[in-house]
This record gives sequence, structure tokens and C-alpha cells, in this order.
Amino acid sequence: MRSIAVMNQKGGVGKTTTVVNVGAALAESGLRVCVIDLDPQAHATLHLGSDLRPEQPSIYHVLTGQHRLEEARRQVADNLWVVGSSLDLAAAETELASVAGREAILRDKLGEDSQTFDYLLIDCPPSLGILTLNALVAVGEVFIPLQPHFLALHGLSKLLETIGRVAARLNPRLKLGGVVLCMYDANTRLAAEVSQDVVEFFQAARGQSTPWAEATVFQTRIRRNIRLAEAPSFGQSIFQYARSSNGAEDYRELAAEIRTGSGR
Amino acid sequence: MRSIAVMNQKGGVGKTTTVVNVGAALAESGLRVCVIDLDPQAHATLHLGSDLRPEQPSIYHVLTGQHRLEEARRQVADNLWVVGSSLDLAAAETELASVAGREAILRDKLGEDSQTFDYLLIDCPPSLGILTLNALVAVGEVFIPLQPHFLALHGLSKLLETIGRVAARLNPRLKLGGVVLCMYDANTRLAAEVSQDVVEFFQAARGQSTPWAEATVFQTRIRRNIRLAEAPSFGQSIFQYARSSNGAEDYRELAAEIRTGSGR
Ligand SMILES: Nc1ncnc2c1ncn2[C@@H]1O[C@H](COP(=O)(O)OP(=O)(O)OP(=O)(O)O)[C@@H](O)[C@H]1O
Ligand SMILES: Nc1ncnc2c1ncn2[C@@H]1O[C@H](COP(=O)(O)OP(=O)(O)OP(=O)(O)O)[C@@H](O)[C@H]1O
Ligand SMILES: [Mg+2]
Ligand SMILES: [Mg+2]
Repeated sequence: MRSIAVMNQKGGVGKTTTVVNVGAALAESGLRVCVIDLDPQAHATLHLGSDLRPEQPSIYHVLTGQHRLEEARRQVADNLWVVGSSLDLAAAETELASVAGREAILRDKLGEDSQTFDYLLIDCPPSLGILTLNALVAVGEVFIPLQPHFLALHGLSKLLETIGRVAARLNPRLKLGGVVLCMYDANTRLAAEVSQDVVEFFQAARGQSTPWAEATVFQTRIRRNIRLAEAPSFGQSIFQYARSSNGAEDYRELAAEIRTGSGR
Repeated sequence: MRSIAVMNQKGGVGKTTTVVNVGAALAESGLRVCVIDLDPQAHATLHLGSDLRPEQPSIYHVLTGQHRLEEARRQVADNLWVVGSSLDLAAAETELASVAGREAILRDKLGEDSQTFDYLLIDCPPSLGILTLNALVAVGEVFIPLQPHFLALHGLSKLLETIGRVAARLNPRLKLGGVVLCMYDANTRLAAEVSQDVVEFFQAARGQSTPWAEATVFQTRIRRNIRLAEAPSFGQSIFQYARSSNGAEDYRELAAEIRTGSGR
């Protein structure tokens, strides 16, 4: 199983939109995909049309040992399952703060999971707290969505530092799989310049012994496209909502790139 | 002094851009403005060209009692001061977790502040944790920047709930001053529809006894404008960087609306 945490502490850069639409694209191509929504805002859960009724167990109940992963997971489409989030999860940061081994709870629960998938995609909140750490400890790869704006570069080094620390102390197999340029304002100089800076940054990192030494910036850029922002209001992926839009085209292409590992 | 927390747990909706450019506009009109950067990402600090050298005290040192506000504050332009943030602040959430009265620390420090200002603007991180709570307890008003996308409505009720709880238990004078529609994609149906939903929501709330009963949606919408995203890379407000852009026009207009309290 390829397990991927989609993270960036910067807000509103396309983490959720990427998890939902890459997950949907992979599922459409016949792969079994499980999405875990690790954000108390539960936007991936809503976006996939799976908003939890109060009695439905969420990832919160799994992390606090009240339910197993299987009991919190629901199928939302062919080949596509989601373990939803709920508001309760906001309490997790405080409740888990003093639990020994608190960064490895999700990894342990996944270890006990009886179902198998081809892809596991974890949607992280905009922070580097205990929820994101649980994702980083549980997976083999990280994808970082980035909006090609100036401040994106500034946050990147802190992000990589966090990945490096987790790889060194808690999860030696963790690697940065790639950077996804999202919300790309085509035809603006800013997007082109920042994207170029990001590409050069990772080219310079090659051959070192860091967890991002083999990281790539995916060739596919996700262009800004209002359809991507409209789809969540119908609880649909971009492929259900606007199949021939730029947004669908770009995420379909990105999913193919992820599958083949091309762009490396 | 008019003290305003600019908050929204949703990421990337324009909190920082609004704090920096409204602050700069108010300062240009002759008012004394103090910005407090309460986000560990320190984007407001960077944007105002005030990135902290390691020896410079930040808001972290103020909250942990190591320095006074005056020692952490720097002037960045005529009439414009900033109390900067730094990476240390990320530790604050954990360090302050068990301190009694931890939500009132900023209010107490402001109470000890010897300098006076016309406006205090606090930039909050994308969360409802201890840092945002400190802002809500310390101020008289809240502004909520909103990107007119579907998920914006979903997060709004949780936000208002938080404001209501703080007003009830910790800060009786707290009011929602207004909602700022940011990153407005002009000519899209989605922006128009969500904006209309937000306006109707607050119209329906009038006459009740909630802290948002008199809240307004500011008439000024901040349109999407690439100049606003470019300005931070030069450490400049939009007025220094691109004075005649749509972004400058919109933020100038918003600052005027804030000053006159028009739109109510
Ligand atoms: N390429 C795009 N074009 C237009 N709108 C987009 C695009 N990608 C995402 N959006 C919209 O922008 C907003 C922010 O995106 P999203 O929620 O995926 O970011 P996020 O990183 O998950 O945010 P958060 O940090 O709050 O979790 C959403 O309303 C989404 O629908
Ligand atoms: N109206 C706009 N048009 C174009 N770009 C904008 C606009 N407003 C903000 N931006 C850019 O969008 C990105 C997100 O904005 P900003 O950082 O102000 O949001 P935020 O709510 O403070 O994010 P966070 O939740 O991470 O603190 C920034 O790169 C900013 O420069
Ligand atoms: Mg998200
Ligand atoms: Mg910000």
C-alpha cells in the first residue's frame, strides 16, 4: 500500500482539494483508495459527501481508542473509502498532549486495520501539531501542496525541517514524495517565478542524504479553476461535477503522474 | 483605542493580507496603528519588512513574560508599529497549555503597555487554539475575512460559536465587528452566491442577543489581484508596492469603511 500524507502548515493551499481529487482519480482508474480526514474542520469529509451524523464514529474515536478504523470507514464511491473527521478532533490536540507515544497512535491503528488498499491519502490540518505528526509517522511519503506565492518558499524550510526530524527520530522510511503546485495563476509572473524557485531548490537538494533528496516537483500544475471551488458544495469530486474542466484535466494528469512516478 | 482581532480558523482566506493592508491604510490616514502578529508562521511580520533577527524579542517573549510589549515592538512606517512573531511561538500552544488564566495573558500585557494607539490589529493563525483565544479575550472587536467559497459558510457557525463562548465567559465586551469578503473572484457565480448567503445570514441574526447581532458584511469586497500576492516579497504594503492597483483601491476603501463604521 502506498501511504501518503498531504501536508502544509500554510492554510488554504489546496491540501484538501488535492486529497479528494487525486483520491477520486485513482479510484476511477480502478485502484482501492482510503482517505483519512485528519483535519477537525472535516472539509475532506464534507467534500466527499460523507458528513458524519453524530452517531457515526470518526477518526477522533479511532485515535482515542473508542472504535476501530473499520468502524469509522465508509464507502463514498466505487473503490473509494473515507475515514471521516468531526469537530471532536479539535480536542485531540489537547487530549493527546500528554499521552506517551502520542505521535504513533495512527500508525498503530493502521497496523491493526484488517482491510487493504492500494493508496492511503491523509488530509492534514494547517499546522505542525500532533495530528500532522501522526500522519507523518504513519506514512511512507509526504506530498506538499504549495501555492506559488512568495510566502510559500518561506514556510517550506520549516516544513522540511519537521519532516527531517520525524524521519530521524520516529519514522526512518519517511520521504518527501513530491511538491504539488496548486492554485497556479497561469500567465502571472509571480507563479512562474516562485515555481522556478521551488524547482531549483529541489534540484539543489539532489544527492544529499535528506528525506527530500529525491523529491520532485510534479510536472502537473493545478491551475486556478472556479469549478474546483464549486464541486465541494455538491459533495462531489471534480470528475463527478465538471468532468471536462481544467480542474478535472489537471487532477487526472497529476494522478497519472503520481501512479507512474514520472517527473522524477 | 479600537482593538480588533482578525481571525478565521480556515487557512489562506486573507487574514494576514487584511491586517497588513488595513493597518497600512489607517496609518497613511494619520492614525497610530499597532499590529500584533500572533501567528507562528510570522507572515505579517515578514510582510511588513520586520523579520526578526534572533536577538529581537517577539510576541512569544512577551507572552512568556520574558520581555514587555514595548521591547518587542518596532516601527516599520509612519504611524505603523509591529510586534513581530517568530518560530518560537509554535511552542506557546504547548507551553501555555497548563498555565492558569492562559487565555488572558495578552490582555494583561496590553494592560501594562505604556504606549497608546488609535488602532490595534491582531493577526491570528488558522486555528481556534490558545493564541487565537488570547486575541479574542484581549480585544473589543473581531473581523472575519472570508473567501466566498462553499466551505466558508460551513466554518462560520463554529467560529461564531467560539466568539459566543469567549464573550459569555471571558470577555463580555467582545463583538463581531464585521465580515470581510476577500479573494473575491469577480464575475464568478460562486462568489456572488456565497456572498449573498453570508449577507443573508447576518441579516437574519439582527435583533438577537448574540455578539454578532449587529455585525455587518463590509460593502467593500477585496477582489483577487495578483499585486496583493506580490507585495509581501518586497516587504511592502500594497500602497508602497502598487498604489493604483485594484488591491490598493479595495483595501483603501475597506479602511475608510472601517473608520466610519459605514455599511452598518
Ligand atoms: N485550483 C483551484 N482553483 C480554484 N479554487 C481552488 C483550487 N484549489 C482549491 N480551491 C479552493 O480554495 C479553497 C482552499 O482550498 P483547500 O481547502 O483545498 O486548501 P487547504 O490547504 O486544504 O486549506 P486548509 O489549510 O484550511 O486545510 C477551497 O475553497 C477550495 O475549494
Ligand atoms: N485578494 C487577493 N488576491 C490575490 N492574492 C491574495 C489576495 N489576498 C491574499 N492573497 C495571497 O493569498 C495567500 C493567502 O493569503 P493570506 O496569507 O493573507 O491568508 P491567511 O488567512 O493569513 O493565511 P493563513 O491561514 O495561512 O494565516 C498569500 O500568498 C497572499 O499574498
Ligand atoms: Mg484542508
Ligand atoms: Mg495569515
